[in-house]
Amino acid sequence: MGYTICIGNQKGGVGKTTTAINLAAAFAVAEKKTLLIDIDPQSHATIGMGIRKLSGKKTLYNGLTGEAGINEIILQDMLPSLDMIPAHINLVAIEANRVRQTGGETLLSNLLSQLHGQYDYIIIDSPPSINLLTINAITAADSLLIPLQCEFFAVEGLTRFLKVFEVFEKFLNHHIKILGILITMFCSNENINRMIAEDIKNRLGDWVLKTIIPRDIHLQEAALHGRPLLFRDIKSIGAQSYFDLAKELISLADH
Amino acid sequence: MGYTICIGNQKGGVGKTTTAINLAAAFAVAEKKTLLIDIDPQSHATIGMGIRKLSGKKTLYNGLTGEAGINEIILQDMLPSLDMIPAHINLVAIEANRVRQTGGETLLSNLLSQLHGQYDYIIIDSPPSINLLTINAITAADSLLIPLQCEFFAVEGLTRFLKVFEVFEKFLNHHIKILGILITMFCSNENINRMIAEDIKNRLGDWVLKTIIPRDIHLQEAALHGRPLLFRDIKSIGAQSYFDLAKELISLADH
Ligand SMILES: Nc1ncnc2c1ncn2[C@@H]1O[C@H](COP(=O)(O)OP(=O)(O)OP(=O)(O)O)[C@@H](O)[C@H]1O
Ligand SMILES: Nc1ncnc2c1ncn2[C@@H]1O[C@H](COP(=O)(O)OP(=O)(O)OP(=O)(O)O)[C@@H](O)[C@H]1O
Ligand SMILES: [Mg+2]
Ligand SMILES: [Mg+2]
Repeated sequence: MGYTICIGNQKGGVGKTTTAINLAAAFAVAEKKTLLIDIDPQSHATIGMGIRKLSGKKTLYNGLTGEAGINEIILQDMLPSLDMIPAHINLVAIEANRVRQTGGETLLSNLLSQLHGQYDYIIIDSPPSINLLTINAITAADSLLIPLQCEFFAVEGLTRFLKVFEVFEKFLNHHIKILGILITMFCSNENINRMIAEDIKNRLGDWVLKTIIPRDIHLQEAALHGRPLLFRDIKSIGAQSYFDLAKELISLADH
Repeated sequence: MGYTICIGNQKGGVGKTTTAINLAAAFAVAEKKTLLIDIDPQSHATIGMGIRKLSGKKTLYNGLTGEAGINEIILQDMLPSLDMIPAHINLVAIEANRVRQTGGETLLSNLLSQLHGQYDYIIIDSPPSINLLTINAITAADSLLIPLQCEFFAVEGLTRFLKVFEVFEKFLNHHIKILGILITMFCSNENINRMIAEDIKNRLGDWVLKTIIPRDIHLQEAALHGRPLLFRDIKSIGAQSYFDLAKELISLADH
């Protein structure tokens, strides 16, 4: 099975989905066979990849409940070297069904065990909360990438997220590495951004990735058009920064 | 009981907490006796009001479980005319406990029935998800205020949020009014912002509030200092826009 990265942070709006889509695209451009999985019922990674009409089709929910095998829910060649497993609002039922039986933390990792090494990288976009879907994403992953906006509430929540994370490890008896903290939507001309970025580097130095994603309106526009920015405008600063991130992570994974 | 407004949207990072804190402050400045309630385990409204050390103190969780009466958990006179019920990370247990027993959607409205009309307005900040805590906030409220950032994913999720909302009404047998959609973090010089704002007004015209909250870095800085912007710099555009919002809502509620 390929190197599996969960993109997670319970703070909302920090760039999880934007990172999942654009990092997956960057691995694909680097000719790494990549699978993007959307486990957020909001389905924003699915929409951001231009997938609209899903009614009647099988999606991640059907794979998690065992109604469908993994090959029935993979959308092949969304882009060269990039496949996808789309989300649907029905994923909320995974959470609700839990009321009737405990367990269910490893539904996704069981599903992914049906793969036979056809991917180099697997990227999972998760929702802004610590619920059963996020737990599934974390237990299925080798490591966790934490997008972080340099704003007060997001940083405030980070230390708690890391603590909750340690509790998970014991409870789920699954060791998952923190791949790193990715600074996103960075505006170098805003004092508060620079101040908070310095503070994070001082406090969490080793965990902060070297690549910083700047604020680039083209990333938003690309989502509107349902195509990752690297496949729309490869020279844009947003696209280049995600390409740099992929190179940094590829060299990290090799060690 | 005062007019109760739930600030809700399952999309993350759209300005729910910023709106809850600053709207509560605006009502207080307008000399309306106001109670701010934080039902998000992230506790950002609590932190944004400068409340740090809570260990050992009773918070919203204790009120919801019945261990404490409402008067034991209200922090009086945080600011003139502004009281608060703080959140704590232990609120996640409300969600987890649900696994053992069904129901629990009206814990907050039961708690608020202990009040005897001492507030003109009650504002509830909710988490970025549709879970039991958010359901509690909705069932306890008279109306829902939906902050919306003019960006693609947030607008995409809005139509679904409104649909889920209708399902709630039937399931919970509780009618809750949509007070309005509040455009937040608006940058008039960004094309995509203006384009999306036009689109929302065309599609959802009557629901879109007249007041628009511009992007103002001072709103972020105020959170860092634990004091609402109206109580730090009343002339700033961020503070003034929330004051305009309070005036618009007061006149709406009177009709
Ligand atoms: N580097 C960037 N530059 C400009 N805009 C960005 C950038 N990264 C993300 N955005 C925009 O910010 C908004 C929030 O990002 P996104 O939806 O990816 O966050 P999220 O963490 O996935 O949110 P949620 O918590 O709801 O899942 C989106 O409109 C997105 O297009
Ligand atoms: N009008 C504004 N101008 C500038 N910054 C803003 C504005 N409104 C909110 N922000 C900033 O944007 C970030 C997200 O806002 P906030 O945390 O209030 O959103 P939220 O919807 O409560 O997030 P969550 O979904 O995690 O609860 C915060 O750093 C906040 O300070
Ligand atoms: Mg997302
Ligand atoms: Mg919030």
